[in-house]
Amino acid sequence: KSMFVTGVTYNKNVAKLGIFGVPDQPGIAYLIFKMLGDKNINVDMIVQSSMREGINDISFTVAQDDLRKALETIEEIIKVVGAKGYTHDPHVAMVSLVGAGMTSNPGVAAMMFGALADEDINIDMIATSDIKISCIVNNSKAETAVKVLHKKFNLEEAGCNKN
Amino acid sequence: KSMFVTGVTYNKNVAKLGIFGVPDQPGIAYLIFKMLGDKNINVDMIVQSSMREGINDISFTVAQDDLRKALETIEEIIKVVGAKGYTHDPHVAMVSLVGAGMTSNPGVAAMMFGALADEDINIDMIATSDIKISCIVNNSKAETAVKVLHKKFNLEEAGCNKN
Ligand SMILES: C[C@@H](O)[C@H](N)C(=O)O
Ligand SMILES: C[C@@H](O)[C@H](N)C(=O)O
Repeated sequence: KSMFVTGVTYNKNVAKLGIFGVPDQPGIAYLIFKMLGDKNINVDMIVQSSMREGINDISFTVAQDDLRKALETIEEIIKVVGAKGYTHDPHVAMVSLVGAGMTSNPGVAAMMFGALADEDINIDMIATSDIKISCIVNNSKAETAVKVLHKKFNLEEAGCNKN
Repeated sequence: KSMFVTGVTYNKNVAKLGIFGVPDQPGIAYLIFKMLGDKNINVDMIVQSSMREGINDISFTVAQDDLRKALETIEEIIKVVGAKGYTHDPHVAMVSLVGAGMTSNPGVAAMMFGALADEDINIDMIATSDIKISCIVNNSKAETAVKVLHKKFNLEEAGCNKN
């Protein structure tokens, strides 16, 4: 399969939050994002991977300005849904590879993760859709990540949008 | 913000796999998806949320035909990267809400999760991008999920693509 990777985007105005040990039952994700929405907190990336022993973790990103408000809301969320705890990191960036059929080609994800690994960049979070693979990395590594992805996928620097 | 939700898509040819307790250091995600790619296993959704105590979980979905091959590869992956274990479920479906500015509007995610909660549908995995929110649910609930999302977002049934 040919790869149609068309560009790289990145956003440094990102803070990540993770809520651990929420009960894995219907309605929990609704409660969490309803409470964040009621405070008008814009959430960007949301990821939840598989459950273990009836509990799950949900992570998401917000704009750095919303971090304080989001942390106050999380304290309430934990009491309402009965979670085990939370973590946050205000110094992260989202770096995304964009193109058609991104995930259907098994080599694209490995190439992206490999390019970051070559620069010793740790991947904090991952979310994919059919046209995009997004990674959360340390804020200080964003520019390096963008540069090595351009090189790895032979893209013009000009194709990069900062958002 | 107005919502530009344009449609619902779903795919029942989905199996999910989760690798638990991988070391959270550069190069691990690369190794996992390189090993899957070398066996030519098409991976669809990939999600990894926040790390805890230096370890992380990575979940992904494959086509049901690839599940057996993927499970054999995971056994090898666990030995190579030193993971704690894995889980899989061959009876899942991916249901996605598609539209512009999906995640920037805090209400959209809550409305989607709420519509599924109203039908007692548990959300196994979540991944978002700016134009799509995807949920993994039990295979037997896919049609109900699609129906209630059309209703909740006032969409025409005709707008639904099965892929
Ligand atoms: C953990 C959370 O996503 C839960 N499974 C729900 O459906 O709301
Ligand atoms: C867990 C895994 O994603 C690791 N953080 C990596 O960068 O490869």
